Amino acid sequence: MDMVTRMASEKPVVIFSKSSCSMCHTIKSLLLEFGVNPTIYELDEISKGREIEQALLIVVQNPMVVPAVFIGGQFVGGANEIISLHLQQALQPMLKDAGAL
Amino acid sequence: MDMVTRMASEKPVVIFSKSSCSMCHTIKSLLLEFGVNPTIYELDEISKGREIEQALLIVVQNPMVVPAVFIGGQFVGGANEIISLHLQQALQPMLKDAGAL
Ligand SMILES: N[C@@H](CCC(=O)N[C@@H](CS)C(=O)NCC(=O)O)C(=O)O
Ligand SMILES: N[C@@H](CCC(=O)N[C@@H](CS)C(=O)NCC(=O)O)C(=O)O
Ligand code: FES
Repeated sequence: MDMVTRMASEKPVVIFSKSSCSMCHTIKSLLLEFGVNPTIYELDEISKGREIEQALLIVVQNPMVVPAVFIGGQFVGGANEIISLHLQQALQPMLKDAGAL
Repeated sequence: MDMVTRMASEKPVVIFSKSSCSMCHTIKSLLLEFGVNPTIYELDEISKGREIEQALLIVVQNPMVVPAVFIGGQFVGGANEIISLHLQQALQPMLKDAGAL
């Protein structure tokens, strides 16, 4: 099991982010507003940041890796996906199923 | 005259950006859609990038420096400001006055 998969399965909601990125800030805020307690990894601040970024490239399949949101250990997507799910009222059910709410 | 002020006064529309930043991408696209021909500096790609970023910190007065948009040599703001002006229908007149349209 790779590093990202392991970290993502440790908590119901895991967000890989960068502290310098306003799009990541928006998604973190959105999930916090739901009352979820997301586990946030700021890749530009933590010591293993570069290594995690490399592993994320494989999971996300795109050089634009942040934000990367995992719910219930599953990769859900980036900002676009999270916002779409939210607009479709599909995000809350997903969070409930994962035991995050 | 500092580096940023000099670069910003060379062209009607100057955008300081980072190629890795999707918010910058949105603002670049918005201005391109107006038919403006913006001069874009990707601070993460050009050799003087770090130096320009330092100078920008002073102009922008905020560590969140990109995107930084200058119209007619004047600092207009970041993504929020540009989008607000656009929604208020105030962006196009500003671009016309600067000779960008
Ligand atoms: N479509 C993606 C776009 C993500 C994106 O463009 N991420 C940028 C930051 S805004 C990124 O990861 N850039 C590469 C980097 O920062 O190393 C989403 O909706 O999340
Ligand atoms: N309120 C600003 C936010 C700008 C912002 O947060 N910029 C981020 C990138 S999204 C930044 O400059 N981070 C520092 C860096 O990349 O060095 C705007 O509307 O433009
Ligand atoms: S780095 Fe600017 S939006 Fe992500």
